[in-house]
Amino acid sequence: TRSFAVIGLGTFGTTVASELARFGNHVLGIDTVERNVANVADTLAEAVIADGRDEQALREAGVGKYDVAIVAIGEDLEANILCTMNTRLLGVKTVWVKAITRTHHRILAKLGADRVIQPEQEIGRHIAQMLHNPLVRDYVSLGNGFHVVDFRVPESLNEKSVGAVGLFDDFELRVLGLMRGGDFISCENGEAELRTDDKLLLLGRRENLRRFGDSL
Amino acid sequence: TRSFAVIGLGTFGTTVASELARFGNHVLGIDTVERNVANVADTLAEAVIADGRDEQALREAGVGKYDVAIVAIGEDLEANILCTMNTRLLGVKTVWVKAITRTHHRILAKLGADRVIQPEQEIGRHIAQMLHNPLVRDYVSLGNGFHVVDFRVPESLNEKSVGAVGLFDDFELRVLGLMRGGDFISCENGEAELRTDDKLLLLGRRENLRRFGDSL
Ligand SMILES: Nc1ncnc2c1ncn2[C@@H]1O[C@H](COP(=O)(O)OP(=O)(O)OP(=O)(O)O)[C@@H](O)[C@H]1O
Ligand SMILES: Nc1ncnc2c1ncn2[C@@H]1O[C@H](COP(=O)(O)OP(=O)(O)OP(=O)(O)O)[C@@H](O)[C@H]1O
Repeated sequence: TRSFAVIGLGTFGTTVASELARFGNHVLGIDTVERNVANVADTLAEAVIADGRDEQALREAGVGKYDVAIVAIGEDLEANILCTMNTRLLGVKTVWVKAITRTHHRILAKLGADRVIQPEQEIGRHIAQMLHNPLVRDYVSLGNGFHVVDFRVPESLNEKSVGAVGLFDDFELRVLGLMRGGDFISCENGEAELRTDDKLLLLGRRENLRRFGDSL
Repeated sequence: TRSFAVIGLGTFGTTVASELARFGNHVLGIDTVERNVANVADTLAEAVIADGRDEQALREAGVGKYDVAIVAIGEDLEANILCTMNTRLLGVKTVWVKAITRTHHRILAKLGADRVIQPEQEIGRHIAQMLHNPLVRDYVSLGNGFHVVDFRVPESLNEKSVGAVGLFDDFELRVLGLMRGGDFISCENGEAELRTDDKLLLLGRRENLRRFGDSL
């Protein structure tokens, strides 16, 4: 297992740190605010009050010995950027950083952050998709232009066979399967019958998924 | 299609509003800060400077005529709560609210918010899972205890048949399919051969998915 240093214990940083610790990883949490450090002292392996802008302070906290650093400082762009630079200078192999704006995102990419995260934007896009089509319960991007969607079967498709809905012929969508409560129903032969509120698991390109959703 | 009023145009609110508009919906954006309203004036149907705490101002902006309200006011807990109450008083049918803390989340649920969103926590949990096991490219919760995971096939499973890996027998995981580049490969008979960097689409319970990931 790898060891993780999380610098910046706001909501995002604290969530990442405590979840990683919960999975059994060795986690160091750092923040300038004493109360934020005290909040995680019981759940993390180590919790230190230090300033991410101060390379020496991070070195003394042992950040250089960690495999992964997560920079979760939010509002203060300068502190976030300096802290990212410091983790690199201390030789941390993998650095993920929370970005505040798109320009900030680009700066971090140039500084060699391995992954840049923008929580409000990622969730915002997700929420917009779910509001636009309430039948889309959730979805995940596969990164190659394809998405997997958990689609709630509406009343209008009740008792129709999967084949009859024309998902592949009309929308180029693959049916990965159906979930009814806790039961998985394979749809390989197209004969499985849909029921209202089933979870229909679809794979396809974004525009085709949206076309299908809009067609209902 | 439904109409949407987004109150609070920070990163989250602006993302939700502009994405909904991009999908062809009628969107009203509201914020107290003139610059935030100006930023969206070209992309939204309507953009108004108003205070979410002021029911009359929201009424005059026409919020009562919208199908859905999204309250995306962040730091100011009181403003967020008052605004949520106002959208309800104006008769908006569906109200989604961004919450700041768990206690805030509970208050909003009691006020009748239809959905409460905590972006930093949702992304934080996601990020922790992906850091804990880098083979987990992404995942989505189906809400019934089951998850769908996009799992990157490591070198150690190269050229093994899906059946030989024992996903169902040892880990109770269903293989929904395999993606290699843009090609989908069905795995119904267990004979499909895995290749390094394939996307293995798995369905199962969280603990079993994690056990499988940790076993590699
Ligand atoms: N120079 C610094 N060194 C270490 N920690 C810092 C520094 N500057 C800010 N922080 C901490 O980073 C945390 C997150 O920053 P901030 O609250 O500004 O961002 P945020 O985007 O509102 O956070 P979140 O959304 O995760 O709650 C705070 O707990 C803050 O104390
Ligand atoms: N009473 C209010 N009425 C309308 N808008 C408001 C009110 N109070 C704050 N806002 C706006 O809500 C937006 C989001 O609030 P804020 O920036 O405090 O939260 P945030 O969590 O940092 O936002 P985000 O993470 O989405 O960028 C801001 O643009 C702010 O101007």
